[in-house]
Order: sequence, then structure tokens, then C-alpha cells
Amino acid sequence: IVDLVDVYKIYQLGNTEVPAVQGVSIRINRGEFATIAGPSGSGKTTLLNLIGCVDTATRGDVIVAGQNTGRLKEKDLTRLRLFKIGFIFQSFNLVSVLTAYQNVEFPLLLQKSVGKAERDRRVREVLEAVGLGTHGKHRPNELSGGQRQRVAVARALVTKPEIVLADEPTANLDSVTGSQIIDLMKELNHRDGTTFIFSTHDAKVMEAADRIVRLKDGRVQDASAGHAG
Amino acid sequence: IVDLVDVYKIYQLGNTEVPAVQGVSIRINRGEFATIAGPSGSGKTTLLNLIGCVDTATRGDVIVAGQNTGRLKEKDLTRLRLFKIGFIFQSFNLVSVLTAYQNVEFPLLLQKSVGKAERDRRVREVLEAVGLGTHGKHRPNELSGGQRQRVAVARALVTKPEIVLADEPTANLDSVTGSQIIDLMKELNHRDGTTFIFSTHDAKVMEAADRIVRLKDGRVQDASAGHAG
Ligand SMILES: Nc1ncnc2c1ncn2[C@@H]1O[C@H](COP(=O)(O)OP(=O)(O)OP(=O)(O)O)[C@@H](O)[C@H]1O
Ligand SMILES: Nc1ncnc2c1ncn2[C@@H]1O[C@H](COP(=O)(O)OP(=O)(O)OP(=O)(O)O)[C@@H](O)[C@H]1O
Ligand SMILES: [Mg+2]
Ligand SMILES: [Mg+2]
Repeated sequence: IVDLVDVYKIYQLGNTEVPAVQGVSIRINRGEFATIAGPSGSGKTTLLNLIGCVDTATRGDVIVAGQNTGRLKEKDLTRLRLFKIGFIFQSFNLVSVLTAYQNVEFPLLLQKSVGKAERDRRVREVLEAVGLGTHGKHRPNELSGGQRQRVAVARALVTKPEIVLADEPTANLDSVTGSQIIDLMKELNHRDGTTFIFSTHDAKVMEAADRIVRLKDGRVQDASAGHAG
Repeated sequence: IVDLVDVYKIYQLGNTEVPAVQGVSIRINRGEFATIAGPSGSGKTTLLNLIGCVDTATRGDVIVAGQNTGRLKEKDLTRLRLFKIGFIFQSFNLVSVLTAYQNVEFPLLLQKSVGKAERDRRVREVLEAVGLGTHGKHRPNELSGGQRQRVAVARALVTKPEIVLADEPTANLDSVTGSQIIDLMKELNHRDGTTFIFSTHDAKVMEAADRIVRLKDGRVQDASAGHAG
């Protein structure tokens, strides 16, 4: 469902080039629960941004749900992001003037694919599932770091996307709450066949994965290199 | 060096009261390496904000470095925050238009206590110590999540404060980088007697602490309750 073919992302910083992703080729199959592991600065977020069509590759092909994203028009990219992908950002990207409830409801409003009653039911259900049933009226700055992270999780899941991209979704959570979030995602993976691609530093998330892709300095580590990653 | 006496923080949310911290009394001695542990939403950030004079208590006394912060004028609070305390925020709070170097230099410029050459030496030294020696010219949105976290760490340490308040300083770091940051802090604790108060979910940070304060629903858990926290 996701195919990266010899992908490069090279940033320009003044006169220097910063190669964030270098010659990465990865194939993720539908229904997989995959994690991208690697040190801080190794390119995990950059890779997820390319898959999520939030950024474009300098070279190579990024193919998502059968479509070559480098060749799509802006409005088709927008449709892909809105209808097929749920993205949990490393720094959450919540709308500060909206409540937790409104933040989670937002993509459903954009989609216009379900009626008001169903929308309300879904928002409440997912807020409950991440343990924020009583915090719907708080705005982001009236929430703890881990609560904001869970609003970001809820928002990505409420549209029931085919692919969920999760950038360190448990970084700000204690181990009990973090496990609850991972269990919720595994259940969606088993019940609905949703594909999950995580970037994580959390050993518990890695244990839950059926596959680990190891990154170092923007390159994929050879799986046969054992624990060198 | 930090004394909380029956401290309460109660937020007003529309018509509801949200008690974030309830009747907390804690004494932290100079030179301690203490952690505040507890589930997401249990009040850790709120507690650190009260100690760091970033927020004021609804009830009770917060005494920092011998001064009762509830009775200080704004300019004395500002001096306390600038000269005695280094704060690593859970969401970093970096200045987006400044480079990593400039962000770290900022509190030294405000202090006006060291000359240009010494300022430059200190900024470079601490950036090197957190592994960002080559990233000084990147702005926050040109850095990875873990790199931004380390800029926030560097900025808090560069002024060599008496008290460092660290709100989940390793949340976005892989275990190797995270350990390097903890080792750096332990060294400062041993060499300079800097007091460290962490909030963390990271078992490795808790292992490094000489003392753990457990929070649950805004209250301190009795130490004799064993592992109930
Ligand atoms: N401005 C506010 N208005 C209302 N409630 C608030 C406000 N700020 C925080 N809260 C609530 O206070 C409680 C404690 O928040 P705090 O940020 O201290 O938790 P925490 O222990 O740091 O959590 P985490 O581990 O998720 O960072 C939470 O339930 C939160 O929703
Ligand atoms: N806009 C940019 N301009 C220049 N360099 C950038 C930019 N964005 C990211 N980088 C660099 O690209 C590299 C990879 O960044 P990325 O955010 O993908 O890392 P990461 O693996 O997600 O790290 P972390 O675990 O710390 O979140 C880093 O060295 C970073 O400094
Ligand atoms: Mg990242
Ligand atoms: Mg917090």
C-alpha cells in the first residue's frame, strides 16, 4: 500500500545541503503494523512526511495507495491526505482556538461524508477510547502534554483511514496510557485491516510491530546487519 | 531549596473547576536529583510551572531559593526565573525565528552577565554537549523533534542555573541520546551541585534519580504505599 523507490530528501540550508533521507526503498503491505526506528535526527519524520504527502521527495518515487504522489495535482494530493491517511504529528499540530472535541471533529467536517449524528457519535467514541471522554471542552493549552498527544491520536483515527502514520505517538505518555493507545491501534489493525506505520523510540511500540525498519543517517539499515541499527 | 507547602492549583474552565494540584507538600534539598512521576494528566507540568514561577498557586506557599514566590513583585519573579532557574519545557517553547545557536544564547543576552567571547564559548560548549555542534544554524522548523528538545535542554543549562526544572526532557529521544542527556545532567549535578527536578515517564531517568515523588490526580502518593503509584 506504500512503496518508496530510491527516495531522497535533501534540504537546502543557506549554502549547505542537508541530506535527511538518502536512497531509501521500502515496501509496506496493506494491513501491516510497521515501525521505523532510529536515532534522533535519522530521518523518521522526514520519511513519514513524504508518505503522508506533507512533503515532496527531491528524487525517487513515493507511491501511496496505488498513486504516484510526485505526479498528483494539489487537489488530488489533498483528497489522498483527507480520505486515505490519518497523520499523528510529532508536535501534534492541534488548532489552538478549537476545543479537543472540535479538533477531533474537524477532518469529518472537511470530508462531509457523514451526518451530524454519526459525526458526534464517532468523535465521542474515539475521545472515550483514548481516555479523554471528560476533557472534550478543554482547548489545547488547557490540556497536559500527554492529553494533547491523545487528541492528535483521536483526530487521526476518527475518519477510519486506510493508512495511519504515527510519529512517536506515545512520546509524552506514561507506560500504562501508552500501552492503551498501542492496544487501541492493534485492535483497529486487526478489526479493520488499517495499515499502521509508526516512528518510535518506545520499546513497547516496537514489540507490538510485525516489522521494524531501522534508519541511520537517512539510510535503511540492512536487516541482516542484526542489531547494528 | 524548593519548598511547597499545602499547594493547590485549581483551573477555571467555563463553569467547572479543574483541580490540577491538590494539597501538595514537597521539600527538595539543594543538590538533589529528583523526579516527579505519574500518569498523563496527574499534575507534573502544573507542579513544575509553579516551582519555576511560570504560574501562581491558587492556595499554599511556593518557596524557591529562600523566597516566597507568591509574595514577590513581577520584577523580582523575573530575576528569579532568569538568574536562578533553567526550565526545559515539555513543548520546548523555542523562538521560531532564531537559530538553535541564537535560542541558546538568548538567556545569556538577557542576563548581561558575561562578555561576548565567554558567551560564544559557552553556547558552543553546551550545543556540543547535547550533540548539536553541527546544527547551530538550523532554525527550529529545520530540526527534528529530538533536536529541538536538545536545543531546549542546552538553553536551560547555558546560564549554569542553581535549579534546573526539566519537563520530560527525553520524551522525543532514542535511548542512546536520552542516556547522554541524563549523563550530562548527572555530571552537572555532581560537579556544580545543580539541583535537578524532572518530570518523566522514562524509566531510565527514574533510575538515575536519588528520589522519586509520585503523583496521582494532583496528589502526592504516600511513599510507603510501595508501587501503588
Ligand atoms: N489551563 C487549564 N485549564 C483547565 N485545565 C487544565 C489547564 N491546564 C492543565 N489542566 C488540567 O490539569 C491536569 C494536569 O495537567 P498537567 O499538564 O500538569 O499534567 P501532566 O502530569 O504534566 O501530564 P502529562 O504527563 O500528560 O504531560 C490535566 O487534567 C489537565 O487537563
Ligand atoms: N527544513 C529542514 N532544513 C534543513 N534540515 C532539516 C530540515 N528538516 C529536517 N532537517 C534535518 O534532517 C534530519 C532528519 O530530520 P527528521 O526530523 O526526519 O529526524 P527524526 O528521525 O524524526 O528525529 P527525531 O527522532 O529527533 O524526531 C535532521 O538532521 C534535521 O536536522
Ligand atoms: Mg521526528
Ligand atoms: Mg506534562
